[in-house]
Formats: sequence, C-alpha cells, structure tokens
Amino acid sequence: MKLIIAIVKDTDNDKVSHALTSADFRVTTVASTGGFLRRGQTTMLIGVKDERVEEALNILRSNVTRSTEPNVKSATIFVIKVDDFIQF
Amino acid sequence: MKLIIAIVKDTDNDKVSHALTSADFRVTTVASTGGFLRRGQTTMLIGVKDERVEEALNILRSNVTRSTEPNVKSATIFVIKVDDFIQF
Amino acid sequence: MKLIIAIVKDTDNDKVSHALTSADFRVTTVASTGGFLRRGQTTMLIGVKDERVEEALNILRSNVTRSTEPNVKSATIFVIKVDDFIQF
Ligand SMILES: Nc1ncnc2c1ncn2[C@@H]1O[C@@H]2COP(=O)(O)O[C@H]3[C@@H](O)[C@H](n4cnc5c(N)ncnc54)O[C@@H]3COP(=O)(O)O[C@H]2[C@H]1O
Ligand SMILES: Nc1ncnc2c1ncn2[C@@H]1O[C@@H]2COP(=O)(O)O[C@H]3[C@@H](O)[C@H](n4cnc5c(N)ncnc54)O[C@@H]3COP(=O)(O)O[C@H]2[C@H]1O
Ligand SMILES: Nc1ncnc2c1ncn2[C@@H]1O[C@@H]2COP(=O)(O)O[C@H]3[C@@H](O)[C@H](n4cnc5c(N)ncnc54)O[C@@H]3COP(=O)(O)O[C@H]2[C@H]1O
Repeated sequence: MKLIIAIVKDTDNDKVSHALTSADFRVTTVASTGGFLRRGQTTMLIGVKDERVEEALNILRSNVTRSTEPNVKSATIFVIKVDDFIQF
Repeated sequence: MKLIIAIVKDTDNDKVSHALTSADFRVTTVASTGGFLRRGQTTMLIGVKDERVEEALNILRSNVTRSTEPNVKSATIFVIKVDDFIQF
Repeated sequence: MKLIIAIVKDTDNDKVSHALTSADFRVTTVASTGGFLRRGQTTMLIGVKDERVEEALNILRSNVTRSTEPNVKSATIFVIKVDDFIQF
C-alpha cells in the first residue's frame, strides 16, 4: 500500500475526486493553502495498492487543469510507503 | 516512531481525541472530507513510539461509533514509518 | 526527497512560511487543531531534497516563537521518506 499525497488547485477538486472514485479509488480531501502564492488548494490523501499507483497518477494527470503560468504546475505529488493499512 | 493517520467521522472526533490524550497519546486533528460521500470527517495525526502503535489502534477501535451502513467503516488508518521526530 | 510535517502555532504561520519560501523551500499549509488544548495551529507540508532537511529544520527553529508554557513546545516535526515526487 502506498499513500499518494496530491496537492491540486481547489477548482480541480471535484473533477479529480470524481475521476478517481469512478475508477474505484478511495480519496480523502483536505483544504490547504500554497505557502508562496497563498491560493486555495486541495490536498488529497489517496491510499492505493502498490500495483495501482501508476493508474492513479495517470488519472490525476489527465484530470487536472493545465497551468497557464510559467513554473506553476497543476499537481504536486508525494508517494509514501504505508507500513500498515487498517479499517474497522 | 510511527505516524498513525486515522480518518474518522467528525462526530467521533471529541470522544476519540479525549480517549487518546487520556492514555497519554499526542494528537493533531485536521478537518477533511470523504471523496465519495462528501461527508465531514476528521483526519488525526498521531505520532507514537513503535511499541505503542497497537495500544493506540485499540483505543481507536473501542471509541469510534459502529457504522450502520454496509461497506462504510468507522475508521480508515494508515501507519507510516517516521525517519525523525523533533520538537523545539 | 523527504516530507517534513511541521506542526506550529497558527500565529507563527506567516513568519515561518515566509522564511522558508525566502530560502527557496516549497511549503503547503493546512489548518489543524491540537488534540489536548484544542488551539488553532498550522500543519506545514514541506517536501525537501534529503541534503536540505537540516537547513529547513534550522529555519523552522529560528522562526517559531519561543513557547512560554512549561512542556508546550514551539514546533512538533515528523520527517518522512518520500518514495516518489512528481509534478505535472
Ligand atoms: N520559494 C519559492 N521561490 C520561488 N518560487 C516559488 C517558491 N515557492 C513556490 N514558488 C512558485 O510559486 C508557485 C506556487 O507556490 P505555492 O507555494 O503557492 O503552492 C505550491 C505548494 O502549495 C505546493 N508545493 C510545490 N512543491 C512543494 C513541496 N516541495 N513541498 C510542499 N508543497 C509543495 O504546490 C503548489 C504549486 O507549486 P508549483 O511548484 O507548481 O508552483 C509554485 C512555484 O512556481
Ligand atoms: N484508501 C483510502 N485512501 C484515502 N481515503 C480513504 C481510503 N479508504 C477510505 N478512505 C476514507 O475513509 C472514508 C470511509 O471509507 P469506507 O471505505 O469506510 O466507506 C466508503 C466506501 O464504502 C464507499 N466508497 C468510497 N469510494 C468508493 C468508490 N470509489 N466506489 C465505491 N464505493 C466507494 O463510500 C464510503 C465513503 O467513502 P468516502 O470517500 O466518502 O469516505 C472515505 C474516505 O474519506
Ligand atoms: N506525537 C505527536 N503526534 C501528533 N501531534 C503531536 C505530537 N506531539 C505534539 N503534537 C502536536 O503539537 C502540539 C504541541 O505539543 P507539545 O508537546 O508541545 O505540547 C503539548 C503537551 O505539553 C500537552 N499535552 C498534549 N497531549 C497531552 C497528553 N495526552 N497528556 C498530557 N499533556 C499533553 O499539551 C500541549 C498541547 O497539546 P495539543 O494536543 O493541544 O497540541 C499538540 C499537538 O497538536
């Protein structure tokens, strides 16, 4: 299991969440703010099986809005190893 | 040190936080939203010594409200290894 | 790449974010709450190259307000290994 932490524009939140859940991914969203430009964003927590990481990244890639500003990307993503995943 | 990331219903936040801090755990809470049902939740960050992870999970397990909906769990939990823990 | 998760007082957010971005670090901030005293805080996500972790920690150390209460620290920090960092 890996935890994908994806930082996207808040205006992309609905489209990206919908695309991920439609492909049977699970998503938790947290409101966040960029440290430099101070704009509203969404930080998504997406726990995925190791073999589905690439698929989740591709869904992110094709559902975020292309950035129009130089140097400002559409998504910033950290992939972190999960030692244990538990639900009850 | 492990970081427990626990996603619980927002209505369980007070009871679970209180149970954890009463047992000498430290907790930070973040408001979050489910990607599918879009309900309010709390995402808890709980940094614990390796040997107390099980104890923290048991406190979570016995303080979340049983879910009444099929397939909807009471808590979703990621346990992640922490390379370094620092306070100043 | 490491992900620094730093929990600071919300009143320190602006100064710390500014100090980090002025030193060419990238920062994402999330509003959070302490589980025990229930005060407003900021949880910062700071993805940094391995060789700049110490520098980021020093900037945090010298920009948080000294705590005046016994046992209450100015910053609580987790450093976590990042398997993969992607932007698009
Ligand atoms: N210290 C600095 N000096 C000069 N320019 C700077 C800078 N910090 C940020 N920028 C520029 O401003 C854009 C927005 O940054 P912001 O911090 O508001 O919003 C950022 C931040 O919230 C997050 N982010 C990016 N890299 C990150 C990292 N390594 N750790 C944590 N968050 C990161 O993703 C958002 C978009 O980042 P992106 O790189 O596409 O775009 C960045 C970058 O082009
Ligand atoms: N691997 C993971 N990574 C990140 N966050 C995770 C996660 N697994 C669960 N969560 C979080 O926990 C909440 C409860 O998930 P649960 O699986 O119990 O209960 C879920 C599940 O029964 C169902 N569900 C969620 N996503 C689905 C999907 N893509 N397709 C079908 N059913 C879905 O709806 C319930 C509520 O989902 P919702 O997204 O609103 O809220 C989710 C989500 O915020
Ligand atoms: N291992 C960890 N995992 C996750 N988050 C962590 C953490 N250690 C610290 N934090 C976060 O940092 C804040 C400051 O913690 P500190 O240890 O300096 O200062 C703490 C500590 O002196 C005391 N405290 C916290 N929990 C306690 C407990 N269970 N029993 C006794 N004292 C506690 O109250 C102060 C404020 O605590 P509060 O919870 O409001 O706010 C905490 C919490 O949000």
